[in-house]
Amino acid sequence: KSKVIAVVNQKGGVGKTTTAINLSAALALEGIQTLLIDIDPQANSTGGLGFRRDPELEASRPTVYDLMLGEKSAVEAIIQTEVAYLSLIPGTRNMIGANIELVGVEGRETRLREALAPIRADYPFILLDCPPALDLLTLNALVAADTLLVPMQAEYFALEGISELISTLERVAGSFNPGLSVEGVLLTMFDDRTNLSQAVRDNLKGYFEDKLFKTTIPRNIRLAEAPSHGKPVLLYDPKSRGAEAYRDLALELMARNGYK
Amino acid sequence: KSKVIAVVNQKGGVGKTTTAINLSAALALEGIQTLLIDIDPQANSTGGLGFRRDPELEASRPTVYDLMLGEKSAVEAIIQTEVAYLSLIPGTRNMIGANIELVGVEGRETRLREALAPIRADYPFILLDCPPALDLLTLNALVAADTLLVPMQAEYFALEGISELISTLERVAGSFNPGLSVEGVLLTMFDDRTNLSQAVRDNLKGYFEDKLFKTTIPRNIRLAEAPSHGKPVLLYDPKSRGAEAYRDLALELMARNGYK
Ligand SMILES: Nc1ncnc2c1ncn2[C@@H]1O[C@H](COP(=O)(O)OP(=O)(O)OP(=O)(O)O)[C@@H](O)[C@H]1O
Ligand SMILES: Nc1ncnc2c1ncn2[C@@H]1O[C@H](COP(=O)(O)OP(=O)(O)OP(=O)(O)O)[C@@H](O)[C@H]1O
Ligand SMILES: [Mg+2]
Ligand SMILES: [Mg+2]
Repeated sequence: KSKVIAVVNQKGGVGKTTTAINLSAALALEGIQTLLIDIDPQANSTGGLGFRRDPELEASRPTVYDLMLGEKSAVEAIIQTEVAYLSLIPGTRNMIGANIELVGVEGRETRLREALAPIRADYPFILLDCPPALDLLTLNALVAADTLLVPMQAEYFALEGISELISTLERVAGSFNPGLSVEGVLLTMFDDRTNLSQAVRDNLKGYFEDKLFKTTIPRNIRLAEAPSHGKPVLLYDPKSRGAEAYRDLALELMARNGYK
Repeated sequence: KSKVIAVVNQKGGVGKTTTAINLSAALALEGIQTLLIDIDPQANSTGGLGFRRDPELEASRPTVYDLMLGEKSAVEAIIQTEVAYLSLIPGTRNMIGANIELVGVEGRETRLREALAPIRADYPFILLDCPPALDLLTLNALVAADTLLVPMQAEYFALEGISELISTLERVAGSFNPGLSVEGVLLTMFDDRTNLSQAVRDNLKGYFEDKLFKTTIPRNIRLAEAPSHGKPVLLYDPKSRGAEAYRDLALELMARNGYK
């Protein structure tokens, strides 16, 4: 049993990377082999797990871009993180060119899915951290994924973007990936004391119903500090509200998928 | 005298749209003719100023995409907002296709600059709200712009993205727009009580020196509420800390450019 989950939302700064890093770490700390793949040219999941930007190192280390260009296999690109059971395929800023370089290439949408096929069975969960765009990189992630996990801030602009996300999901399911569905929608940086948050949450509940995770992630400074130490919050400050919330999320995801 | 300023940062959710809407409104309320152009396919500047998504209306209203495809002139696309002296060229979700459709087109980088040339002289300030990417849309904005205004959150991932932004700026200045420079770097959602914010601010000061605006924008819920009412915060809640901060920013920008 193996599931590929794309952490996706074209709205920027909603907590995609924070969720990808900390949910995958929480799953790994429950003893589940987990692979995180950094599809964003910002490579924040890579930096947030301690693999600092280093031009020389980057030149020698295969990245997800090498997979998409067919120059390296997934097995060659996988690296072990500081967390047992958590592996990473790093991203690179060079992927900024992917949208232009891959446009004319045969099978440009299915490159990632093909590259992951040989290793899928080794990981019960594979998470894909996507860029804030509905571009060719995100399209590759949606074609490779079984489900989408959509982090959302409970703010006005989040509501404006829902219809695009859903229509992109339907288009991808229609032409490339018929089984693609929503794993869940996750409220991030959530402060249930404000009227705005409550109004947006009620709106999302109406839209997504039981797809809305019961777990919400509160705004917690330890989540913003952890990446500067190159660690998931569960290693940086395991007793923080941020760590507790991502542990709860992992347990909820596991329960939805028949683990434990 | 006319200045085109691109509000840009590939990092998502740092306050580009919030700055584009509220700074342009604050300049307009000082009696300066200001034009805001929404280059982001999310079209949040358009929605945040009250022009709700409406497929029928969108089909009949020219957008910045029509300008880039050469099908409409800037004069035809300009609409008046609720704020005197503030005009808008709306964005559209259809621009998501721009990165693919414009790739093979002649002069794809200079489309926006050419479209704005006839109207530049009518507006002392023209602000461009950019998507969270260094793609062809942002490239068009950088080629059309005189300067960049870079909103930044004082958090770890913001530091990771600086070097890309600067190297992109240098590349654009080298090949398309020799005069392009940094207008300023703006700290947004800034809370000077946390160690992280102070550490990142000191880091940015060392990097940008006097380009760092003295004005910082505090985290203020009224800024997040205002777009759901379709108004800039200066109309929604003129006495809020968010409104005061953007008014201060407008005065600082004006002083730097010889106004008043
Ligand atoms: N629950 C939280 N509490 C406090 N800070 C948070 C929380 N979640 C994320 N952050 C911080 O907010 C900022 C945005 O989060 P993050 O970078 O994970 O979003 P993203 O969706 O991946 O952004 P992008 O669209 O640029 O990829 C980061 O500086 C992060 O550290
Ligand atoms: N100073 C502030 N205080 C409180 N909330 C803010 C502030 N600035 C922005 N916000 C809120 O934070 C969220 C992100 O801001 P905004 O959408 O302006 O960023 P952006 O950089 O334009 O995002 P994108 O990368 O998606 O274009 C929005 O919901 C906005 O309302
Ligand atoms: Mg991210
Ligand atoms: Mg924006």
